[in-house]
Amino acid sequence: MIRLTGIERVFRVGGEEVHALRGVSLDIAQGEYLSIMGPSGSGKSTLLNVLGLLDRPNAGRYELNGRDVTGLADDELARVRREAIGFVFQFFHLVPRLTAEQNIELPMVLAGIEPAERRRRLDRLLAEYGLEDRAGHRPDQLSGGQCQRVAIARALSMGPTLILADEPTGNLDRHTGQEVMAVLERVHHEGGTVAVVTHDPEIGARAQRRIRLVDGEVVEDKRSGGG
Amino acid sequence: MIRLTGIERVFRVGGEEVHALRGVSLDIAQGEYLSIMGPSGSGKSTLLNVLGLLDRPNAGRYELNGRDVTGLADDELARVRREAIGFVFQFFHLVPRLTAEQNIELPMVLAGIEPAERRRRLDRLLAEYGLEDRAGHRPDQLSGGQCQRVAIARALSMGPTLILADEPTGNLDRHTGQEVMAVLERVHHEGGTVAVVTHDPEIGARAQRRIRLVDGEVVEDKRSGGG
Ligand SMILES: Nc1ncnc2c1ncn2[C@@H]1O[C@H](COP(=O)(O)OP(=O)(O)OP(=O)(O)O)[C@@H](O)[C@H]1O
Ligand SMILES: Nc1ncnc2c1ncn2[C@@H]1O[C@H](COP(=O)(O)OP(=O)(O)OP(=O)(O)O)[C@@H](O)[C@H]1O
Ligand SMILES: [Mg+2]
Ligand SMILES: [Mg+2]
Repeated sequence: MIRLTGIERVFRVGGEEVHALRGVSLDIAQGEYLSIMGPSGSGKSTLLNVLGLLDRPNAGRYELNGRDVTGLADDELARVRREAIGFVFQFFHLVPRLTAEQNIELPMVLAGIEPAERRRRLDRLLAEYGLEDRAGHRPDQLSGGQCQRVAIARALSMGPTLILADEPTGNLDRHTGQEVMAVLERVHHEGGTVAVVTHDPEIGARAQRRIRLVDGEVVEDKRSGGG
Repeated sequence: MIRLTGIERVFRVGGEEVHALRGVSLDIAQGEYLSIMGPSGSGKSTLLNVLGLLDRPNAGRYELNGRDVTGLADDELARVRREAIGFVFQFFHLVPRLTAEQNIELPMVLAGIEPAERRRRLDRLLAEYGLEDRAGHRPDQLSGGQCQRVAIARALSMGPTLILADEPTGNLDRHTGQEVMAVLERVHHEGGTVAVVTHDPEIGARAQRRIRLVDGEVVEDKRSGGG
């Protein structure tokens, strides 16, 4: 489903270069559930952004479902992203002027989903994430963990088959974090492909396949039995 | 050093009320090291904001070093905050236009610290937090965990005796998180008062005193031996 070959991502700051990803090659099959761990600054968010078509590599190739997406124009990338990928950002990127409910609903509105169907999905997502009595709050009227749950619900509202989640439990207590992972894992049980960046070894260990990044390189790629 | 008596904090959203803190009473002595844990949405950030003079209670009293600070005017609150309290925000609140180094330096510039002394403290903080080769990066050119470390370094740059840290290791791998806690604990060893909000039980267990909030109330307040 996903094939990365020799991905390089170099940032330039002032006169210097930061090699955030160094020759990363990775195959991810449809239906896999993997975690990505590694030290702060090792390139995890950068890798997820490349996978999510939010950032372009400086070198290397990205094939998504057999199609080379490396060279696509911005509007085409945006279309593929909207239709196929649910992305949970490390710092949420919620729309400040919209309520929790409106934020979750936004991808569905953009996709032209009917109001009655949007309402059905919203009710289910708000209940699943314990956000029912915060639906009308804007992000600045929510706790950190409530914002995180809104970001996750938004990523799932279009029922995408590829979920990319950057630290989805970072601001959640253990119990709420387990609930969130249960929902993401249900997407996996239903056939979806799920990649989770996490600093929490307990969360990382839940995945079938565990990738470790250090200084922009994949240094470990283990599968647990019964993959 | 800190006495909270019957603190109430009520938010109003549309027609409804959210009781974020309900009758919280708490004494914190100079030199204590405590952790505050509890479910997402239980009032931890709100409590820390009240302690940090960033938010006013709707009822109840806050005495800081014997002085009633509940009714102070905004500019006086700001002065007390600047001089006595180092605050690490759950989502950092770094200045986007400034570099990592300039962000860390900002409180010192505002306090009129001499350039040579600022440079000395900056060099020490950048080294302590592994940020030396990211000093010239702006927040959007830093990883999540690097931003978090900049926020912590900034809070410590004025050598405050009261440190309030909201989820200081939330975006850090275990190793970097331990390093950060070691620096905060050094402040404690040197006589400072440290309160850490955390979702990580391992981090919470390091404190001498552990407070648990549920639904705006203190439900647990335990001290470990040798406090
Ligand atoms: N826009 C940018 N410009 C310059 N350097 C950048 C930029 N974005 C990221 N970096 C650098 O690239 C490296 C990788 O960043 P990335 O955000 O992928 O790390 P990460 O593994 O997600 O870290 P964390 O666990 O702290 O979130 C970091 O050293 C960071 O400073
Ligand atoms: N400005 C606000 N307006 C309305 N409600 C608010 C506001 N700020 C916080 N709340 C609500 O008050 C409650 C406590 O929020 P707080 O941010 O203190 O929780 P928290 O314990 O820090 O949660 P987390 O662990 O998710 O960060 C939450 O239910 C939240 O929705
Ligand atoms: Mg990251
Ligand atoms: Mg909080």
